[in-house]
Amino acid sequence: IIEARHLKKHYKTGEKIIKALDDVTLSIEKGEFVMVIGPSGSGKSTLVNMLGGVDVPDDGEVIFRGEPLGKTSRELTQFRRRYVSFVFQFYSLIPTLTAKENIELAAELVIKSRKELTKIAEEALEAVGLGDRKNSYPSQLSGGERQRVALARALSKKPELLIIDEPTGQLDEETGQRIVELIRDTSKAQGTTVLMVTHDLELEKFSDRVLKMRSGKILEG
Amino acid sequence: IIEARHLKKHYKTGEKIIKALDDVTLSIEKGEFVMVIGPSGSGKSTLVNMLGGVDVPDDGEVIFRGEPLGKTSRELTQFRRRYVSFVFQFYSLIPTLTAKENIELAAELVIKSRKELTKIAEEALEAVGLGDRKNSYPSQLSGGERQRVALARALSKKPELLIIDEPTGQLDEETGQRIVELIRDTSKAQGTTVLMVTHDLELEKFSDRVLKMRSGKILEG
Ligand SMILES: Nc1ncnc2c1ncn2[C@@H]1O[C@H](COP(=O)(O)OP(=O)(O)OP(=O)(O)O)[C@@H](O)[C@H]1O
Ligand SMILES: Nc1ncnc2c1ncn2[C@@H]1O[C@H](COP(=O)(O)OP(=O)(O)OP(=O)(O)O)[C@@H](O)[C@H]1O
Ligand SMILES: [Mg+2]
Ligand SMILES: [Mg+2]
Repeated sequence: IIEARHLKKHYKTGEKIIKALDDVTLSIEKGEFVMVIGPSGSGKSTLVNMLGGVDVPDDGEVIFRGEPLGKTSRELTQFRRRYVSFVFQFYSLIPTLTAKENIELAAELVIKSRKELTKIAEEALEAVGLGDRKNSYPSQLSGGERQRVALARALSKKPELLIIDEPTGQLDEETGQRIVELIRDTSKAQGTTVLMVTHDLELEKFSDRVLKMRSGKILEG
Repeated sequence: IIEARHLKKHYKTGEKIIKALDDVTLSIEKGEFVMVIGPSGSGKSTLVNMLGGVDVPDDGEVIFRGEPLGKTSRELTQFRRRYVSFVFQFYSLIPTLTAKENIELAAELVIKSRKELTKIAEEALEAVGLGDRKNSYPSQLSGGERQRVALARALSKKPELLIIDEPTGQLDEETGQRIVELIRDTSKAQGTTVLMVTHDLELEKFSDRVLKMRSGKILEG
């Protein structure tokens, strides 16, 4: 459903060129669960942000459902709103909204009924083990609890493409495994395509395929 | 060098009481490297923040060098500035300062010479593998690179007590191990006492002792 064709993204810092993406080509099928791994600084966030329409490449192209992604801010915003849900590496809960309201806001884009919004948000929080914390603000939650709310929010939108960048870094092994299993099960049921960036190799069992990155490139095999 | 005596910290959310700390007593020797582990929400950040003078308990006491910590904001600020360095769970680099400037700012509290500040900052960045990124702003760094700058900053202050909350969550295994080994070696050389909260059990080999938490308590053994 989504392809990358010869993506390049370079940054110039001082006199040095950093090749965040160095000629990346790949293809991901609808409904696939793909894990992206690699050392710190190897280009993972840059890649998944580009596939999700957060940034544009210097060269090359992202193709979604056979059509190139637009390049303007407006086109990219529309693409993201319509098709993509993110859990960013620094997961961006809105501090002035409660856990429940954070999820309702994301779900609002696809659901209109107040009653159904509330139900979706509460079910999502229950699923990540935070049903009793729906009225807590982000500042009242532990690091891992915030991460779980961000994951619940991303799932509630029922996206076509779900991009998750480091979903378990703040979670203990058991909680992390449980959450990723939930993501896998929910996405399979919904036909959602998932890209998950992670350093936790224990999570490989949940994926259909693993892409390894190093220095801006996808490694073969 | 630092003790906790019957610490309690409870939060009331709606009609529910959350016992973040539920009668914690412990003692840490000067120069010890202590690892704190436990599930998400078990009270780890609450505990280490309290031992580092970021918060006060509802009940109980923190003792540093045989003296109870003050309770006023001013006393706690003085304690922290003089004795403690932190890497918080969400690591708080100042976005308008470069990597080098973030470190210099922390080191400024103990070092006055411009030339020595620059040297300390550059050596610290070199040690975490980011010597060539000293003029990058946090927004130009990957997640793991930011984490490494935060760690470099904490070490440059040469603190009495170093508190690190989830230092490797955004790092690949190899980079994470290298960084924690660096922390261990530097702290041993400096006689620094270290409390490290982590979910990565592979890091145990670097510690002198492990404290396990669950539901606001320290588990025996
Ligand atoms: N300001 C607050 N108001 C209400 N509850 C809070 C507040 N701060 C923390 N808590 C709750 O206290 C408990 C312990 O929080 P703490 O941040 O210490 O956990 P933790 O062990 O660090 O978890 P994690 O591994 O997810 O970071 C959690 O249930 C959390 O939701
Ligand atoms: N805005 C920017 N300006 C300059 N360099 C950048 C910028 N954004 C990213 N980079 C650099 O591009 C490289 C790839 O960054 P990216 O965030 O994709 O890495 P990553 O694989 O996600 O790393 P991590 O595991 O640490 O999160 C890094 O060296 C990073 O410092
Ligand atoms: Mg990243
Ligand atoms: Mg914590």
